[in-house]
Amino acid sequence: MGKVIAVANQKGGVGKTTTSVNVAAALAISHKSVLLIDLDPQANATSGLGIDDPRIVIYDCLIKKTPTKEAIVETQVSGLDLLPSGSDLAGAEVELADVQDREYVLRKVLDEIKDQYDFIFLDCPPALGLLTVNALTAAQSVLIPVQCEYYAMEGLGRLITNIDRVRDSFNPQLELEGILLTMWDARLSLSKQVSEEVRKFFGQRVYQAMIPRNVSLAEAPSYGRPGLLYNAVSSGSKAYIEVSKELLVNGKKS
Amino acid sequence: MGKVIAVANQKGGVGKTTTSVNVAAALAISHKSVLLIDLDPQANATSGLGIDDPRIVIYDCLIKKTPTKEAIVETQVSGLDLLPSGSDLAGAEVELADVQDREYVLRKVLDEIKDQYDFIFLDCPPALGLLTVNALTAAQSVLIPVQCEYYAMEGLGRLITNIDRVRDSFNPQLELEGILLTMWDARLSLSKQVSEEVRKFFGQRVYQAMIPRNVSLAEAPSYGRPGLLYNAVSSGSKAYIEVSKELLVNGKKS
Ligand SMILES: Nc1ncnc2c1ncn2[C@@H]1O[C@H](COP(=O)(O)OP(=O)(O)OP(=O)(O)O)[C@@H](O)[C@H]1O
Ligand SMILES: Nc1ncnc2c1ncn2[C@@H]1O[C@H](COP(=O)(O)OP(=O)(O)OP(=O)(O)O)[C@@H](O)[C@H]1O
Ligand SMILES: [Mg+2]
Ligand SMILES: [Mg+2]
Repeated sequence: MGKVIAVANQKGGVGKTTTSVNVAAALAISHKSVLLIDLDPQANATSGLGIDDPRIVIYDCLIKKTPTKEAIVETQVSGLDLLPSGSDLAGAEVELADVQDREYVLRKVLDEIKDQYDFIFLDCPPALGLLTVNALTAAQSVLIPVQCEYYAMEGLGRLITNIDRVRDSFNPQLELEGILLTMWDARLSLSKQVSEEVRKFFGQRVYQAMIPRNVSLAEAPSYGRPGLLYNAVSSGSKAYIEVSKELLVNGKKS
Repeated sequence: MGKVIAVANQKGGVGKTTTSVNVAAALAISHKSVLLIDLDPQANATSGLGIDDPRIVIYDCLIKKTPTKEAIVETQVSGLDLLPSGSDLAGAEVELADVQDREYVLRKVLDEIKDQYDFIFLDCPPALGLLTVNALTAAQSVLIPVQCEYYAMEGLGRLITNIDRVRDSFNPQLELEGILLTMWDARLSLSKQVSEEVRKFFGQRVYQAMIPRNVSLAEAPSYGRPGLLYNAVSSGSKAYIEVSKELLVNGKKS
């Protein structure tokens, strides 16, 4: 029975896609079967995994009721499948607005294939609109990447309030999977200040592992591969392997 | 007659708010009268200029028809005013959807105060929804920050297509003010590759000045001040002063 994890934060550029792609790849490499669903009209997770011009995309499943399994493609990482996105998804928020039970549309799309995977990750766009609400309603938990900078930290409180609202209105089982500090730079006092503040406030809910700022992670998408396949020994790749281990251990606890 | 410039890019975290705040401040310091409008529910430009818990926000002007001048506040930078945002703006996209001439609502809000400023900047959220469409419809030109990384470059084509669409449907005068390369890191080949590619493709439309990755720019918001007031001699501040000079010179050309 697949565990569905939404990767969300309305703040832009905090590492949602980089985290989705690399944690999903790390779990696939340790022999879990994983599906990544790209819910962002920018389709960064899709190009980051080397899928160009997919024939069927998530928009087709959400709006045109195309069977979910027809949209799923394999990636270069054995054990990691992708349900790709495209720019037509930008129109989905408006089109979903008038649909009956509009918050549950993605959950129904997942029901068809949920049992075929150990993990399903949902890469969310930088907003708290209907696509992100659908992801939070379909998920059992939410993983929150937080860049070690001021604006990202400032927005965390509002994000948690919105998660609580989705739990109360649409999805009582929604838990916090964890908060992941990203783009940590040991040379900067800003990084230290933000990470200390976030740990002080959220305690055990923050992953021990932090993702350092590491250029390999930013170069990998231009080759259509996760950091782990592009440069497995980089500090970024190693950190994502640590996070995937923590995620597996935490899963056993709850 | 104020020139209205939208600062937009659907890619998250590319420096839209940092550019809006610092270009606006640089122009105010060179004795232009400037208004910055925060169109993002995250309200980063609002907190980045030290305004906490504003009484009246842009949501009130857009949805409740509060007179525009009642929402405008002064900032610590003499000559720079702000029309602040708040989290209630997140609901505005849904509420605007059913309004008559929903794309022109912001333009009407600006009509009341346009002639009182030399420049009006619109800081957009990381999306191509109704708030950004309103900004592109109210603006005479659009300034596009592009982080020197792969995903930001990849999304540029789609952004230009969307700008063309708004020009054709709602705002024939909409021009490209310029493309600004941000978070440039001279040590990284990725930065060089992306900036060369963007200059090859967009030529003269790319500002000569590039904004370097500079921690002062990321620290300044936690003190509620633009980089220019926090650390005027930093490489980031100097670069934003260069950009504001180019913007003034370009304005004379067209
Ligand atoms: N740890 C890291 N070190 C260096 N660069 C990184 C790191 N994580 C992400 N990046 C780069 O930073 C940029 C932003 O990351 P990413 O696109 O994953 O964030 P996002 O939250 O998904 O953005 P959006 O809000 O647009 O969806 C990208 O160019 C990415 O390659
Ligand atoms: N040149 C720079 N050097 C270092 N840090 C920067 C620079 N420009 C912006 N930053 C930091 O990078 C992060 C992203 O910048 P910013 O918030 O301005 O981008 P944005 O495009 O407005 O994001 P969003 O898509 O969420 O609105 C912020 O933490 C900011 O302080
Ligand atoms: Mg993303
Ligand atoms: Mg911003």
